[in-house]
Amino acid sequence: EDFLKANEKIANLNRKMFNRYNVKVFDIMGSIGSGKTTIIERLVEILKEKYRIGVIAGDTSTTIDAERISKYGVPSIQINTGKECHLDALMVRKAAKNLLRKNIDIIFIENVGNLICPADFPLGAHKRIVVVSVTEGEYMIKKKQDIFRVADIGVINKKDMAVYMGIDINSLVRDALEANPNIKVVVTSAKTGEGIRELINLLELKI
Amino acid sequence: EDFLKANEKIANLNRKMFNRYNVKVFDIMGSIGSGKTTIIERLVEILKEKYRIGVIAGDTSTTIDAERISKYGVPSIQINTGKECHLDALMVRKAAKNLLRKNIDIIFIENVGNLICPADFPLGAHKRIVVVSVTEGEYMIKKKQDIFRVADIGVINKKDMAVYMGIDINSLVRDALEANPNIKVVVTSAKTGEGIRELINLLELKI
Ligand SMILES: Nc1nc2c(ncn2[C@@H]2O[C@H](COP(=O)(O)OP(=O)(O)OP(=O)(O)O)[C@@H](O)[C@H]2O)c(=O)[nH]1
Ligand SMILES: Nc1nc2c(ncn2[C@@H]2O[C@H](COP(=O)(O)OP(=O)(O)OP(=O)(O)O)[C@@H](O)[C@H]2O)c(=O)[nH]1
Ligand SMILES: [Mg+2]
Ligand SMILES: [Mg+2]
Repeated sequence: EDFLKANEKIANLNRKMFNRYNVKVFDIMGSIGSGKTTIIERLVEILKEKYRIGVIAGDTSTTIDAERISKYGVPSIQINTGKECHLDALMVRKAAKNLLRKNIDIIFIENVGNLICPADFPLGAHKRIVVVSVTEGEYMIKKKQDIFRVADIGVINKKDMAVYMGIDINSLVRDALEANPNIKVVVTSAKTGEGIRELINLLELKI
Repeated sequence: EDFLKANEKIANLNRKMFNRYNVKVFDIMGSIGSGKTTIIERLVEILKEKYRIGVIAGDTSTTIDAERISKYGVPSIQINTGKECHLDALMVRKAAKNLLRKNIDIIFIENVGNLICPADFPLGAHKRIVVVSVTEGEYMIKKKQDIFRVADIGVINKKDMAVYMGIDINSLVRDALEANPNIKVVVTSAKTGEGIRELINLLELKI
């Protein structure tokens, strides 16, 4: 598709720009309400001592997520995508240019809550992360292999709820590795903080 | 958009076809893992004594949902949409023609798990239902008003998990009515069966 190719070109330009500025950029994708924003809040809390962090929050509407994250004292830009079910490289390029003037080391991009659309729209990030939560059940990874194939890291969040949902977490981990044998999987509770330091290691950041 | 107009035309043809066959058709939309299939399982259990039911299950990949529902003894057709994040009227037209030969009274259509894309693609159903679950948090309805605006019924599922998640259900009900003052809201637990009979009333079906 022409618009996929066009997006890929801009994503590659974005990556070059991020490298020129020596900024590490992470594309955090995942289902609606899986815990992307809460995970970013935990990452910012732990990492802001050591890194200058900027955040780009993408959603169809509202500024809820950028407002939540900015309470942790980092510049946060909200992008509203309207009817589009994913961020694209051009939207991110414009927002990133804004952040890059602030002498930033890391950019966390929160993608639109959707387990389908973002897969085919790389943003130029150094790593792509996909977040699902145990409360979505046992089938979502089997059903949505495409997004796991393009992700470097898979996060299975809301570990603290697995017992109430009767969910076998090991089975979810297996599903992720079956979709993508190269994916690195981490199980987290953004609520308790469990697994967040392991996630930071997978992002190749230091505490 | 031309493809939106084209879909609307086929949706209207579908509605006429359903009316000719005297079949009531329900488009069940909602976020991934919100409980659409489990709700359909509960509806089939209760209603199959009184109604001949057929089911169309839409998903990007796998036959998991159609297989689950067919265990309840009703004809179930799986549609795989590939990269498309929503069913469309043409896909449904073909599957429905298959079911209509079986002297059916009701068709439940399970749409692809997605809180964005299905909004703009009516299928010709008599009622559109959107399902979210309390485990997605407190913001998803505020963020996704478009899909609530096109829905006749809003279901807030996994009521049994609200206490563990610390979610105020009344606040979610208010959000749905704020997005669409005409929507009928029902709170359910597809796990315990709570609220399912109330949903059946809203579907204007008899037990
Ligand atoms: N129990 C539990 N709840 C969590 C956890 N992580 C997030 N939540 C809750 O889940 C809900 C959704 O979390 P968010 O961080 O807003 O999810 P999100 O992926 O950013 O959602 P969208 O941006 O709307 O797609 C909120 O009520 C959070 O408090 C967790 O590990 N355990
Ligand atoms: N605790 C609880 N779990 C539920 C409830 N309804 C569904 N579930 C569970 O939630 C998970 C997802 O349910 P499904 O019915 O598969 O959800 P779905 O909306 O059909 O999912 P997709 O078709 O993949 O989008 C499963 O583990 C269900 O057992 C409920 O009311 N309470
Ligand atoms: Mg968020
Ligand atoms: Mg389902």
